Amino acid sequence: MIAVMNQKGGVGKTTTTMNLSHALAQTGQRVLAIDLDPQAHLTAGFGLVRRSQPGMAELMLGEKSADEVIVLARDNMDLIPAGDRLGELEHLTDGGSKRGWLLRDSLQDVAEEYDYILIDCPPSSGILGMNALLAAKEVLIPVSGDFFALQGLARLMGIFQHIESSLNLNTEKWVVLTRFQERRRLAKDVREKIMSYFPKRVYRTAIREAVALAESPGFGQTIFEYQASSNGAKDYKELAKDILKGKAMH
Amino acid sequence: MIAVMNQKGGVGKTTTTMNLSHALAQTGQRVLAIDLDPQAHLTAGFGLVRRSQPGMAELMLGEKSADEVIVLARDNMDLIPAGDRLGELEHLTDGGSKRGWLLRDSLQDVAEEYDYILIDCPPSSGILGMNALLAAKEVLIPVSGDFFALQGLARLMGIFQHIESSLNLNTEKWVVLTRFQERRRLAKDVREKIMSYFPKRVYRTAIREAVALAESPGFGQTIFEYQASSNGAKDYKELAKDILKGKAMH
Ligand SMILES: Nc1ncnc2c1ncn2[C@@H]1O[C@H](COP(=O)(O)OP(=O)(O)OP(=O)(O)O)[C@@H](O)[C@H]1O
Ligand SMILES: Nc1ncnc2c1ncn2[C@@H]1O[C@H](COP(=O)(O)OP(=O)(O)OP(=O)(O)O)[C@@H](O)[C@H]1O
Ligand SMILES: [Mg+2]
Ligand SMILES: [Mg+2]
Repeated sequence: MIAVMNQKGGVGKTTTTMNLSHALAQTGQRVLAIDLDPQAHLTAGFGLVRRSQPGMAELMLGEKSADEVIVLARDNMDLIPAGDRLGELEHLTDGGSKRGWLLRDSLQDVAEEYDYILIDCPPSSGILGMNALLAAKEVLIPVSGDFFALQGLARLMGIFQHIESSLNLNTEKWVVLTRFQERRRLAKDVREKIMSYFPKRVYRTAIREAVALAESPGFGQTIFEYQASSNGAKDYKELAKDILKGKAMH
Repeated sequence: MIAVMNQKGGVGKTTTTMNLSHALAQTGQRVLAIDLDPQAHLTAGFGLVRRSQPGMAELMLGEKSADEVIVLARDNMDLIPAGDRLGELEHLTDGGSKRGWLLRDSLQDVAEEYDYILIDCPPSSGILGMNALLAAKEVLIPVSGDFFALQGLARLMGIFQHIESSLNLNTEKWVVLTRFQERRRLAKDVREKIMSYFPKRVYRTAIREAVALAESPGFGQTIFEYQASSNGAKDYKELAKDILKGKAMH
């Protein structure tokens, strides 16, 4: 189970979750994508938003079972939509320390049916992100090639350390460079810094900036359906291979 | 008082707050910039982060006065840093319905000393954004030229309507197109859609994508200090003029 996480906004969490999920599914892996962001952009990107549909809030609050919220998204790939009540959960205060485990508990029965579960997280470090961190075995951190991205990454690491030391967790962290503009000096400097902080934990494939990746969600399509010949499709296909083989950048 | 707001991440709220504040200050306006994001990127962008400094949390909780947290940032421009405890406020639950007014109350004494107060908001629709909305006379919504930006804007409007109707508020909304890539079909389509939803409320100047805008915060500099000849500097200078004259796009 992989939590796609970064409290920094707009770094490509959703774009990565939707296209990486589809890329893995296309290699024959059984994939479940989870939209844990009240913005519901993952659900919209797949073209699966309905005016009223049960989703993550109903599941995590125990009002619906996994079978009642899972929808078939593509071949080999299912989705649990955000649903329209997920915003309420973000501000949930009762339940005390148990409320960090709602996601993990609600997925226990279905987890083994899938080879990969990818969780799209919101840009904040609240209770939803906490649930993803406590449920997942790995965290995939999309990082864009700019200064605020480095700042955000340092802060994220602090947040992880704080949560994990108090709960005695040990989640694997991986970084993927996103929105990568190969010709920019800044992007290369940032990549160098990140590789020094995360030796052997930066995936070899960087996702390059490619307008088709920004266009495809508007058609409710993944990059493979929208423009399979684009750099965006190539990069996510390669990233899926890196993940299957654990291929980091050296 | 202008709340720079959009729950969508990475659309240029911080980049806009820092450079627009400086542009206004350079025309002689007295400006106060407020970092309301626990990420503290605005503070970092100005090069003003200290290891321990009182900031917005201490001010809003009444532990420090405005005089004790305001720092001189540039000529004609002051800043209230985020401070290291702002994250606690994001998850504040006691205080009931009064906690939406903490920001407005805490700024009452200093508000008249400034011609413009710009508030950089976090990418979420929690209590901090609520405080900014209730304190500000206007909201400036940076929007990037892509599909998820439209989705985010629609959702933001729903959130505003919900809050404003229940509190009988009537805040002016303005949109500024950011990270604008002039050659992209997608960006132009998005601009067209937004102008149809917000007639006369889209500022005439769009902020173009310019790598210098991403580089300057890494040096603790605004675009005017870093590269005054860049498109980024030109665009924010023009946007400041638009704001002073209320110049919308037609
Ligand atoms: N490699 C890329 N090339 C071009 N555009 C991209 C790329 N990755 C993401 N984008 C675009 O950038 C914007 C932000 O990406 P996305 O929404 O995936 O980020 P996010 O981290 O999920 O944002 P949020 O923090 O709001 O959840 C989107 O409009 C998306 O289409
Ligand atoms: N016009 C632009 N040209 C080039 N880069 C830009 C531009 N505007 C913003 N950026 C870069 O894009 C990234 C996101 O911008 P920024 O941090 O200002 O957005 P934000 O909305 O404040 O994000 P968050 O939601 O995390 O608060 C930053 O690295 C910034 O330097
Ligand atoms: Mg997202
Ligand atoms: Mg910001």
